[in-house]
Amino acid sequence: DFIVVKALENGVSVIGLTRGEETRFHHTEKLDKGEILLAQFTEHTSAIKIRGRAKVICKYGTVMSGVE
Amino acid sequence: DFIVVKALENGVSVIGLTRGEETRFHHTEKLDKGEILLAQFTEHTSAIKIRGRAKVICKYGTVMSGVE
Amino acid sequence: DFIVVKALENGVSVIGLTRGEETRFHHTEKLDKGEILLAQFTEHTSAIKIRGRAKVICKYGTVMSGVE
Amino acid sequence: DFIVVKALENGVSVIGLTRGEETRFHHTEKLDKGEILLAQFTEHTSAIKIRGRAKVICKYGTVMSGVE
Amino acid sequence: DFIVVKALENGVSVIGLTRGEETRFHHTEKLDKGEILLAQFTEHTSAIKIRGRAKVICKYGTVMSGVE
Amino acid sequence: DFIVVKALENGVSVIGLTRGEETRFHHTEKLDKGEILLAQFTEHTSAIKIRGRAKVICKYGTVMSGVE
Amino acid sequence: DFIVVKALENGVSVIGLTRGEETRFHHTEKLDKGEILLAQFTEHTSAIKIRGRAKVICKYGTVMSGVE
Amino acid sequence: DFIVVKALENGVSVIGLTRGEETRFHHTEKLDKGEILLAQFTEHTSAIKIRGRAKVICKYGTVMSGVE
Amino acid sequence: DFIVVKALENGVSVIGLTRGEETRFHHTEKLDKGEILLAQFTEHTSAIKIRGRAKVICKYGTVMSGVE
Amino acid sequence: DFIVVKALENGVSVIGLTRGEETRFHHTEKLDKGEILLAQFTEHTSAIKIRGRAKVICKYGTVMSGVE
Amino acid sequence: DFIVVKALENGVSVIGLTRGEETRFHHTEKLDKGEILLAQFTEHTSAIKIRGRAKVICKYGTVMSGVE
Ligand SMILES: N[C@@H](Cc1c[nH]c2ccccc12)C(=O)O
Ligand SMILES: N[C@@H](Cc1c[nH]c2ccccc12)C(=O)O
Ligand SMILES: N[C@@H](Cc1c[nH]c2ccccc12)C(=O)O
Ligand SMILES: N[C@@H](Cc1c[nH]c2ccccc12)C(=O)O
Ligand SMILES: N[C@@H](Cc1c[nH]c2ccccc12)C(=O)O
Ligand SMILES: N[C@@H](Cc1c[nH]c2ccccc12)C(=O)O
Ligand SMILES: N[C@@H](Cc1c[nH]c2ccccc12)C(=O)O
Ligand SMILES: N[C@@H](Cc1c[nH]c2ccccc12)C(=O)O
Ligand SMILES: N[C@@H](Cc1c[nH]c2ccccc12)C(=O)O
Ligand SMILES: N[C@@H](Cc1c[nH]c2ccccc12)C(=O)O
Ligand SMILES: N[C@@H](Cc1c[nH]c2ccccc12)C(=O)O
Repeated sequence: DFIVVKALENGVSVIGLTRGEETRFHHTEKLDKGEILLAQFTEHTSAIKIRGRAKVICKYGTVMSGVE
Repeated sequence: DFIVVKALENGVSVIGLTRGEETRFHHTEKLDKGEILLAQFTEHTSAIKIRGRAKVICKYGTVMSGVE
Repeated sequence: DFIVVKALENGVSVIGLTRGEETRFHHTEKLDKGEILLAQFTEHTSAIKIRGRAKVICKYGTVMSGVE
Repeated sequence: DFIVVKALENGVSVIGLTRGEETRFHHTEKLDKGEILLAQFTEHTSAIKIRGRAKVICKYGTVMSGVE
Repeated sequence: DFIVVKALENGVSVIGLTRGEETRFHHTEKLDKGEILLAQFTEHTSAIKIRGRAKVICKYGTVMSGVE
Repeated sequence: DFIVVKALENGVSVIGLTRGEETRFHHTEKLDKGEILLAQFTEHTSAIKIRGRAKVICKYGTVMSGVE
Repeated sequence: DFIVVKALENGVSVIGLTRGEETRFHHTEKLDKGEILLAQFTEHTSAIKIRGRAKVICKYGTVMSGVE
Repeated sequence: DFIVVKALENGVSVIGLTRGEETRFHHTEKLDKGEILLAQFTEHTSAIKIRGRAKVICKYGTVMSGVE
Repeated sequence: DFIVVKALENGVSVIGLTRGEETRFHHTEKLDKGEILLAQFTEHTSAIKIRGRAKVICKYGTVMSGVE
Repeated sequence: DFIVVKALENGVSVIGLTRGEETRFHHTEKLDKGEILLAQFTEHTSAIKIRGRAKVICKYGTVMSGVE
Repeated sequence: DFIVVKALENGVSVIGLTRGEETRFHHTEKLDKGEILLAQFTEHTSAIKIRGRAKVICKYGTVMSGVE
C-alpha cells in the first residue's frame, strides 16, 4: 500500500509515525506547491499524518487535507 | 488494512488499542481541524477508537464520528 | 477482517469472545454516542457481540443493532 | 470467513459444532432481541447452527432463520 | 468453503461424507423446520449429502433439495 | 473446488475416479430423486463422472446430465 | 483447473496425456450419450484430448467437439 | 494456464517448445478435424506453436490460426 | 504471463532476450503467415522482441507490430 | 507496484527516498520533455518525490505535478 | 509485471535501470519503427526509461512517449 500526496500550497508536511510499541514522528517530508510524494507504509512507518493544504489519494479515493 | 481519519474540528482523538490478551490504550494521536491521519492495523494495534467530529474512511466507505 | 461500530446512544457494548475451546468474554469496550470503534478478529477474538443501539458495518454491509 | 446473526426475538441460539472426527456442540451463545453476534469459523468451529427467529448474513447474502 | 442449509420441513438431514480413500457417513445433523446450519468442507468432510426439503445455498447460488 | 449434483430421478450415480497414474472408480454415491450431493475434488478424486438425470452445478454454471 | 465434458453421442473419448518430458496417452475415459465427466489437470495429466461429439466447458466458455 | 485448440481441418499440429536455455520442439500432437486439445504450460513446455487451420482459445479470447 | 503472436506475413521473428545481468538474444522463433506462437516469460526470458507484421495479444489487449 | 512519470517539460526530477529508519534521497533521475520513466517501489525505495511539470500515473489514476 | 513498447519511429530506446543501492543504465534496447518489445521488471531491472516516439502500454493503459 502507498498513498499519493500533492501539495496545494508550500510547506505541506507528510509525517511518518513509527511502527511498534512506541508511536513517534520519525521523518517529516516538506513539499512545495505542486510537488508530489508517493509514500508506502513500511516496516518503519505504520501511520502517516498530513498537515497543510494537499490532495491525498489512496485506495479509498481522494481526500483534501487542510482548512479551506 | 489502514483507515483514513480527517478531523472536522480540533482535538479529535485517534486511539490505538493493544493487540493480545489484554485490551488497553497504547497511543492517542490528537488531530487539529483539517489534519489527516492514515493508520494501519498492526502487530500492536488490533482496534482503533475515534472520539470527536471526524470523517472516517475505510474499505467499507465513509462514516462520520462525533455528535452532530 | 475488521468491523466498524458507531454508537447511536451512550453505553453501547462491543464484547470480544475468546478464541479456542472455551468461549467467554475477554473484553468489553464501552462506546458513547457518536464514538466509533474499528475492531479486528484476532488471535484472541473469534466472535464479537454488540449490545445497545449502534450501526455495525462489515464486508456484508450495514446492520443496526439494538431495539428500535 | 465469519457470519453475522441479528436476533429478532429473545432466546436465539447460535451453536458452535466441533471441528474434527467427532461432531458435537461446544458452545451456545444466547442472544436477546436486537443483539448482534459476529462469529468466525475457527480451529474449533467448523459448523454453526442457528435456532430461533434471526437474520443470518454471510457472503451469500441474508437468510432468515426460525418459523414465520 | 461453506454451505448454508435452511430446513423447510422437520427431519432434514445434512450428512458429512469422509475425506480419504474410503467414503462413508461420519455425521448426520438433523434440522427442524426453520433451523439453519452453516457447514464447512473440512479435513474430515469432503462431500455433503442433503435429504429432505431444504434450501441449500453456496457460492453457485441456491438449490432446493427434496421432492416438491 | 466442489460441484453440486441434484438428482432429478432415482438411481443417479456420482462416481469418483482416482487421482494418480492409474484411473479407476473408487466410490459411487447413489442419489434418490431430489437428493443433493456437494462433492469436492480431493487428494483421492481428480475426476468425477455423473450417470442418470441430474442437474450438475459448478463454477462454469449448470449442465444437465442424462438423456432427455 | 478442471473441465466439464458432456457426451452428445455414445463413444466419446476423454484422453489424458502424460505430464513430463514424454507425452503419451495414460487413460481414455469412454462416455455414453448424456454422461458427464468433470476432469482436472493433475500431476499426471497436463493435456486432455476429446474425440467425438461433446460439449466441452472450461473457464473460457463452451466449445463443441466433433464434426457436425 | 492452459489453452484450447479445436482443429478446423485434418492435420493441425500443436507443438510444444522446451522450457530452459535451449528452445526446441519436444512433442507434436496431431489433431483431426473437430478434435479438441486442452494443453497447459508446464515444467517442460514454455511455448506452444500451432500450425494449420484451428480455433485457439485462451484467457485473452479466441484467435484463428492458419491461412483463410 | 504469456503472450500470443499471430504472424500476418511470412518471416515474422519472435525473439527471446535473456534474463539476468546481461541482455542478449537466446532464441528466435520464425513464424510463417497464419502460424501462432504462445510464449511465456520464463526463468530464461525476461523480454521478448517482435519483428515483422504480426498481431500481438497480451493481458493489455492487441497491438500490431510491423510497418503498415 | 510501479508508477509511470511522463515529463511535460525539461528537467523533471524523479527522486527515490531510502527505505529504512533513515529517510534521504538516494537517486534523482532527470527527465527531458516527452521522456517516460516507469519506476518500482523496491527494497531501497519506499517513497518517490516528483518535481517539475509531469504526468504521474499509478493504480489510483493520473495526477499532474508542478505548478500550472 | 511487464510493459509493451511499440516504436513509432526508428531509434527508440528502451533503457533498463539497475535494481539496488546504485541506479545506472545496464542495457539499452534499440527499436526500429514498428518493432515491439515486451519487457518485465526483474531482479536486475527496477526502473525503465523510454526515449523517442513510442506507444507505451502497461496495466494503467497507454501513454505516448516523445515530443509531438
Ligand atoms: N506504533 C503504532 C502506530 C499506529 C498504527 N496504527 C495506529 C492507530 C492508532 C494509534 C497508533 C497507531 C503501531 O505500529 O501500531
Ligand atoms: N486485545 C484485543 C483487542 C480487540 C480486537 N478486536 C476486539 C473486539 C472486541 C473486543 C476487543 C477486541 C485482541 O487483540 O483481540
Ligand atoms: N471459542 C470459539 C468462539 C466461536 C467462534 N465462532 C463460534 C460460533 C459459535 C459458537 C462459538 C464460536 C472458537 O474459537 O471457535
Ligand atoms: N466435525 C465435522 C463437522 C462438520 C463440518 N461440516 C460438516 C458437514 C456435515 C456434517 C458434519 C460437518 C468436521 O469438522 O468435518
Ligand atoms: N472420500 C472421497 C469423498 C469424495 C469427495 N468427492 C467425491 C466425488 C465422488 C465420489 C466420492 C467423493 C474423497 O475424499 O475423495
Ligand atoms: N488418474 C488421473 C485421472 C484424470 C484426471 N484428469 C484426467 C483427464 C483425462 C483422463 C484421466 C484424468 C489423474 O489424476 O491425472
Ligand atoms: N508432456 C507434456 C504435455 C504437454 C503439455 N502442454 C503441451 C503443449 C504442446 C505439446 C505437449 C504438451 C508436458 O507436460 O509439458
Ligand atoms: N526455452 C525458452 C522458450 C521460450 C519461452 N518464451 C520465449 C519467448 C521467445 C523465445 C523463446 C521463448 C524459455 O523457456 O525461456
Ligand atoms: N536482462 C534484463 C532484460 C530486461 C528485462 N526488462 C528490461 C527492460 C529494459 C532493458 C532490459 C530489460 C533483465 O532480466 O532485467
Ligand atoms: N524511510 C521511510 C520512508 C517513508 C516511507 N513512507 C513514509 C511516509 C512518511 C515519511 C517517510 C516515509 C520508511 O521506509 O518508512
Ligand atoms: N536502484 C533503484 C532504482 C529505482 C527504482 N525506483 C526508483 C524511484 C526513484 C529513483 C530510483 C528508483 C532501486 O532499485 O530502488
